[in-house]
Amino acid sequence: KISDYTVRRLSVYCHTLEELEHDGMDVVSSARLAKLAGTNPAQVRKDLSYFGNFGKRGSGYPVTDLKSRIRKILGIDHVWRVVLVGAGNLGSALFSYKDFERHGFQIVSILDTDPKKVGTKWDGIWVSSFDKCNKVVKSSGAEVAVLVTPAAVAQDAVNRLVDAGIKGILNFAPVKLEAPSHVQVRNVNITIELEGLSFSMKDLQEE
Amino acid sequence: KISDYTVRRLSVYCHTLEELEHDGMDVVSSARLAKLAGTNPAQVRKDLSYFGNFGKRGSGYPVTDLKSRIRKILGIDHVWRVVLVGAGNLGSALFSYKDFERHGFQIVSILDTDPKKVGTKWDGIWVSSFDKCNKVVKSSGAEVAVLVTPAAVAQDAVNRLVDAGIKGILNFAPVKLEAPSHVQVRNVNITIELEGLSFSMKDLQEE
Ligand SMILES: NC(=O)c1ccc[n+]([C@@H]2O[C@H](COP(=O)([O-])OP(=O)(O)OC[C@H]3O[C@@H](n4cnc5c(N)ncnc54)[C@H](O)[C@@H]3O)[C@@H](O)[C@H]2O)c1
Ligand SMILES: NC(=O)c1ccc[n+]([C@@H]2O[C@H](COP(=O)([O-])OP(=O)(O)OC[C@H]3O[C@@H](n4cnc5c(N)ncnc54)[C@H](O)[C@@H]3O)[C@@H](O)[C@H]2O)c1
Repeated sequence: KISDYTVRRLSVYCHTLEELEHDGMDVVSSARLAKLAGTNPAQVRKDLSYFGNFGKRGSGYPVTDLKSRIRKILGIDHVWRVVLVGAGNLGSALFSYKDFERHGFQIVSILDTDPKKVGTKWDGIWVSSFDKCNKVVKSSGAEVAVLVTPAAVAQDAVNRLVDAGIKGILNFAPVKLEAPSHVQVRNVNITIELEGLSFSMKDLQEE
Repeated sequence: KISDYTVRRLSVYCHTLEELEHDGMDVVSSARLAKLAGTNPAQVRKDLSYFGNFGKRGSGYPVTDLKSRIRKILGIDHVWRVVLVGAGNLGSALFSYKDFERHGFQIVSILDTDPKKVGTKWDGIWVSSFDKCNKVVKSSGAEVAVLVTPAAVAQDAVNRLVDAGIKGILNFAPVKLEAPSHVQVRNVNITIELEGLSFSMKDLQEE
C-alpha cells in the first residue's frame, strides 16, 4: 500500500513540474526536481518506481510527460465534481480559491442550514438547504464532499452524504468521523502546517 | 537536514499520542503508533532516531513522555505569538479555529487594509490597519505571521512584516514569495489535500 506521505510528494512533484513547464523547461533532472520538492534524488526515483518505468537514462525526465503521468496516477486527469457542505468562512474561502479548478476539482453545489444563506447564489451556484442533501448531491452529480461545518453536526452530515452516494470526503471539522469502508475520509488540520514552520524556525534559532 | 515530510510525520505522531493520552493509554508500540499515523514501524523508529534514543526495549513507548519530547523537537513547547494578516474569509476561519492555541499558536494581533474591518474587535483583539504593521507587530510581540491576503499584495506584506521583525510566515496566497534567508516562509496549498483524496478514491475504483 502506498503511504499518504508518498502521495503527498507526488503532488508536490506535479505542482513543481507545472511551474517548470510554465517557465519553458523541457527536461528536469531528478536532482533538480528533488531539490525543488524538498526531498532527495533517490527518494524521487523510489517514489516513481512504484508506478512503472519513468526512464531517465541520464538525460532527465521530460517535464510535460512526467507531469501528465503523475496527474493520471493521482486521478486528477478526471474532473471531480465537488459539493461544498457549509457556507461559512472556510467554505467561502475554499469556494473562491481558483487553484482547485486548475487541478480537476469543480465545486458544483453548496449546502447549508442557515436560512440567511440558503437561497443565495455564489458565482452562479445556489446555496441549497442541507435538508435537500440527497436530491442536490444526485442532481449536481457530486462525487466528493468538502466538509466545513461545525464539529457537532459533522457526523450527521457524513451519514447523509454517504446515503446520497458521496464516495470521498475532505473533512476540516475537528472531530473523528466514521464512514463505511467504501467511502474515503481524509482529515485536514492546518495546525500541522504551523508546526512545520515552528520546527524550521526553531532550527534557525539554535544555529 | 531533516526533510519536511519527516517533520510532518512527527506532527502526526504527536497528535496521535495526544489522542492516545486522552483515551488513557500509558504505553504504545511502534507498530500501533505507525498504523494510526499511516506509516510503518521501521519508519517510526527511523524518524525518532534522528533526535536521540527513545528506548523501546520491547515494551513500547511511554505515551506522555514521547508526546512531550516530540513537542519539544517541533518547538511547540513554546507559545508562538502570531499576527493574522488579512481579516477576510480564510482569516476569520483560522482566527476561530481552537486547535491552534492547543498546540502553542496564539493569535495576538490582526492586520487588514479594509476600512470597514479596521477598528472592529474580534474576541478582544483589534483589527488594526496594515499601515501600522511595524508598530502592531512590535507592540503585540508577534514572531510568526499567517498571511491570508490576496496574492497581488502578498509580497509587499512580506517585505513589511520582515522589516517589522517577523521570523516565520505561513503563506496561503497563491504566489511565490521572496524573503531573506533568516526568515522562514512555508506555503500551504489545500489542493494537495484534495489530490490525496483523489488518489485514494481512484485506487478504490480500480479494485
Ligand atoms: N482543519 C482545519 O485546519 C480548520 C481550520 C479552520 C476551521 N476549521 C473548521 O472548519 C469548520 C468551519 O469553520 P468556519 O470558520 O467556516 O465556521 P462558520 O461557522 O463560519 O461556518 C460553518 C457553516 O456551517 C453551516 N452549518 C451548520 N450546520 C450545518 C449542517 N448541518 N449542514 C450544513 N451546514 C451547516 C453554518 O450555517 C455555517 O454557514 C469548523 O468546524 C472549524 O472548526 C478547520
Ligand atoms: N492555499 C490555500 O489552500 C488557499 C485556500 C483558500 C484561499 N486561499 C488564499 O487565501 C487568501 C485569502 O482568501 P480569502 O478567501 O480570505 O479572501 P478575502 O478576500 O475574503 O480576504 C482577504 C483579506 O485581505 C485583506 N487585504 C487586502 N489587502 C491587504 C493588505 N495589503 N494587507 C492586509 N490585508 C489586506 C482584505 O481587506 C480582505 O479582508 C487569498 O489569496 C486566497 O487565494 C488559499
